[in-house]
Amino acid sequence: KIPEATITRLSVYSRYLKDLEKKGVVTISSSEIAEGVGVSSAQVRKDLAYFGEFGTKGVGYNVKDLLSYIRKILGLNKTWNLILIGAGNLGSALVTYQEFKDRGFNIVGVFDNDLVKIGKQIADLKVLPVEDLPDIIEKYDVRIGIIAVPAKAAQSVADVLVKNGIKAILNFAPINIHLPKGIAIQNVDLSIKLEALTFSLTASRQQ
Amino acid sequence: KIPEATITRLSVYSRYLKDLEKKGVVTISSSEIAEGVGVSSAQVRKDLAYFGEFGTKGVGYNVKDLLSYIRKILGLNKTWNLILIGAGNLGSALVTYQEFKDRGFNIVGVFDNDLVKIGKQIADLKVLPVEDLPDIIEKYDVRIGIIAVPAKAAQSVADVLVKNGIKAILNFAPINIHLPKGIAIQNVDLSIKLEALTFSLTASRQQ
Ligand SMILES: NC(=O)c1ccc[n+]([C@@H]2O[C@H](COP(=O)([O-])OP(=O)(O)OC[C@H]3O[C@@H](n4cnc5c(N)ncnc54)[C@H](O)[C@@H]3O)[C@@H](O)[C@H]2O)c1
Ligand SMILES: NC(=O)c1ccc[n+]([C@@H]2O[C@H](COP(=O)([O-])OP(=O)(O)OC[C@H]3O[C@@H](n4cnc5c(N)ncnc54)[C@H](O)[C@@H]3O)[C@@H](O)[C@H]2O)c1
Repeated sequence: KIPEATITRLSVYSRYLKDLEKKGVVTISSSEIAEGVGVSSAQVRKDLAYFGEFGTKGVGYNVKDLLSYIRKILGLNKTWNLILIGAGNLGSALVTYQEFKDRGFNIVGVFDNDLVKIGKQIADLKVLPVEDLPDIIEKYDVRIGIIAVPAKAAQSVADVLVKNGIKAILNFAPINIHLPKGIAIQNVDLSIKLEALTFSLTASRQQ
Repeated sequence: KIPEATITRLSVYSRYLKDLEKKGVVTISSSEIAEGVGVSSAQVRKDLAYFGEFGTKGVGYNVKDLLSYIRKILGLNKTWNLILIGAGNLGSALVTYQEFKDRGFNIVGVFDNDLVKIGKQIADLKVLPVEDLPDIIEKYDVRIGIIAVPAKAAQSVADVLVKNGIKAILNFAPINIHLPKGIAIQNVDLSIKLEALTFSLTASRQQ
């Protein structure tokens, strides 16, 4: 099983390689990648070794080939249709998030169960009732769902998503969602990010 | 230097221990913590070892004491005042994010440079002009800033924050911000989270 940290670093390597490709760099070594992203060259080689032998000893990697290979591993050589549940403050912001579109992630439907929100226009989408989920999932071959509902609703929403064929969830609700085996989940916990900052502030104060 | 992954796991351990404390659990072993959060017990012991010797061999840790100790390390035994720059879609959502308040993170000021946004009411805050930053930072002893402006504005906003005494930044803009040594930063990259999901979807399809 490939460590999650390796997959995260693959995303980071791909962004760095994309930058290099734009600048016209043709070849790169693992130590140059390492320096570019801030990890050890041993880590870079270890991460890439999970996926096969590429690059030439003493020469390095071809930037275009390595980038294309990493993007293939991450499933980024295609666009993905997503649905979002919870047309509230966070959900409305996510619908407008340009970076998702730039990277091939298209939110094709946003859903809510509040009559006040249903029918409301958010960017180029109209908020739909949760009842319309199965149709949209089928019409757009959706496999990824974003959960932006309150914590107390998150588990039931996840159950509905899984029942309707969603295989991967990005969850913003501050709760651990229980899922059947084989359903991928990524939780976004902004407080953990802030705690990493307060750790730094506390640690430096004690020096 | 303590690995970032260790600090993130400390946050995860503290949430698990808080849950146990609520349930009235008094003592816990590293393998029980490990099982509770999904890492190896060796990892738990390794993480805690950075911070000293606690717990009793063969007996385990006292839940209350360990929780209190970890919270102290993370700087969570106090409240923190934060400011937020960028009263747009994301910024407005973040101002209302209850989980921050529940964990002792208070957004005391939200700023923008758009005349249309300045003076607007968002929850219990009025959007202020960026010129008011120094006063608010001083008045509330603010050391953490949240950047929720577009990528092209993020570096200059970071420079203003640092110039005015901010020591730690939570950045949502999809750009690498350059900072002086000693300023802590945490970047939120939601696309990386989605790529971890598309990796799972792609990997499982290839089996
Ligand atoms: N606001 C933020 O910046 C922020 C940041 C990180 C995480 N979160 C989390 O994201 C979630 C949403 O936060 P928010 O600030 O947008 O809250 P919100 O109350 O503004 O929005 C929640 C929306 O979900 C809808 N909803 C509730 N139950 C539903 C259900 N069963 N089916 C479909 N829709 C349902 C509500 O009608 C509402 O429109 C919360 O769990 C919050 O903790 C919010
Ligand atoms: N929308 C999302 O869900 C989301 C998610 C993750 C990250 N982000 C990132 O967060 C940032 C904000 O996204 P958004 O959707 O809220 O955009 P937005 O355009 O709605 O908001 C940006 C706000 O920043 C203000 N601003 C611009 N330059 C400024 C400056 N120099 N000083 C002070 N204020 C300034 C603008 O006036 C505007 O109100 C972007 O970098 C975006 O990529 C957004």
